[in-house]
Amino acid sequence: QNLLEANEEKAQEVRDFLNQKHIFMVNLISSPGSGKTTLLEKTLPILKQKFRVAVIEGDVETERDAKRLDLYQVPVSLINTKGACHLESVSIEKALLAFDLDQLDLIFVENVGNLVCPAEFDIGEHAKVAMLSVPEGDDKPLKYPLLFQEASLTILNKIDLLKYTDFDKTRFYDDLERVNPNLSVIELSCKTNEGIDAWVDWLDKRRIASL
Amino acid sequence: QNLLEANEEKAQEVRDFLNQKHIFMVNLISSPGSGKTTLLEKTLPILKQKFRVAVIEGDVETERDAKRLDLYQVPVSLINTKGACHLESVSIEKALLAFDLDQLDLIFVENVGNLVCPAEFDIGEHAKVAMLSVPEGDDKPLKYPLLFQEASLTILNKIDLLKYTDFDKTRFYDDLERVNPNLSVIELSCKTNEGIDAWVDWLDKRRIASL
Ligand SMILES: Nc1nc2c(ncn2[C@@H]2O[C@H](COP(=O)(O)OP(=O)(O)OP(=O)(O)O)[C@@H](O)[C@H]2O)c(=O)[nH]1
Ligand SMILES: Nc1nc2c(ncn2[C@@H]2O[C@H](COP(=O)(O)OP(=O)(O)OP(=O)(O)O)[C@@H](O)[C@H]2O)c(=O)[nH]1
Ligand SMILES: [Mg+2]
Ligand SMILES: [Mg+2]
Ligand SMILES: [Zn+2]
Ligand SMILES: [Zn+2]
Repeated sequence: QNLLEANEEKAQEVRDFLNQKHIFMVNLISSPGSGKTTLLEKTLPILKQKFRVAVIEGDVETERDAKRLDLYQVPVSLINTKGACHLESVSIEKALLAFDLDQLDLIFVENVGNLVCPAEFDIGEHAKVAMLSVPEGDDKPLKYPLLFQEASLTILNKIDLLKYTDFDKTRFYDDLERVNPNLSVIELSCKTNEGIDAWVDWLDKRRIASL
Repeated sequence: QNLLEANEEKAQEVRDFLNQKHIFMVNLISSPGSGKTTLLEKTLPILKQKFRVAVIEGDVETERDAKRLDLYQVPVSLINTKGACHLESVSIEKALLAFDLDQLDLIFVENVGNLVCPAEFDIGEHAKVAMLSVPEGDDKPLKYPLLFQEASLTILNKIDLLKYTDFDKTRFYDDLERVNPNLSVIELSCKTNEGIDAWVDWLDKRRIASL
């Protein structure tokens, strides 16, 4: 239990520090391939017009996602976990050193692709955002409940694929209601851009609320 | 390191025991929603004609997958990990107690949906089978390399969705070659049944080779 406690303490330190700097940090969590990096690719150009944004990119191996995001000319700090299946607050604290924190408003953390462990770790964020993509199936909120309980928002991504799959939205919303009755959902497609405005809106409002 | 060593010892005991009983055990690993349970739903009716089959179902929460497989009248033993992100050999040993091991030829273990940790744990299986689905993207072998290094086979599932995604098979095979040059791949769709015969064939051959 000591590891989790030490992580919580460090996370609180990180959040206090970010609060002093008036920076809002979002922890984006999903299975591998749900579309976290693609969402950031779609969002960064829009957000850059309103905020000073940076990204902490968490991956087991490679710089692939970090390189994809470098194209958007925002500061990107990569953490290769070399096998660990989730990010912890100690590595976030180190990654933050790469940024000029007096010049930022918003930080995204793209966590390691994993629907289980990242939900257990506070990394100093102001909000966890869960992402689920349509092809994964409608049963995940009940099967992997902790993430959906901890998250402030769920993004249902790849809704352009709804017509090609057997995803049952009624079951998805019913299950989500049982796991976390207050959880808001944004239906989104990084292909058609549906829902992107609602996501940018949510970020704007949540940032203001956290200041 | 002790935990991993203790797990390895127990796994070897489990495998030795299965060998005495002439039982072949496959450990099926993928991200959440790649199609593990659906593949078993498609395969069990065919395999039951050749072999005496059982399933160990690993899930964080719920009996949903176990109930889906109960319909196929094979013995199913459920392990709810209550938060652990992978199965270990101690829980497999316990799950095996639910079966009459003198009446079995083949056991499938459906591991917890997670592309990271299950690859590190030997649970006494004769082969790890990695599953990746087309919507997750073509970059996973290099981004989550351990599973593709440990696996004896990779199933590329949901190939019926290839035409609706930007999955690049050339990149996928190039990356897989770099991670594990000997790894065979079966392209499959649980919707169109393409590749199901090749999968049944592979199981048949591997079982014979392991006896
Ligand atoms: N059809 C469709 N495909 C999408 C959408 N969003 C992302 N994709 C595709 O999904 C695949 C995976 O997207 P990524 O953004 O790399 O996923 P990720 O969550 O960052 O993956 P990891 O970092 O490996 O966990 C890619 O092939 C994307 O093109 C969407 O809204 N619709
Ligand atoms: N289009 C298409 N959909 C598929 C295929 N195989 C599975 N699916 C769908 O993918 C979703 C998830 O399938 P499951 O079999 O539940 O996935 P799983 O790997 O067992 O998921 P977890 O147990 O939660 O890790 C379901 O909606 C299935 O109908 C396929 O070959 N093609
Ligand atoms: Mg990514
Ligand atoms: Mg399943
Ligand atoms: Zn983990
Ligand atoms: Zn793990």
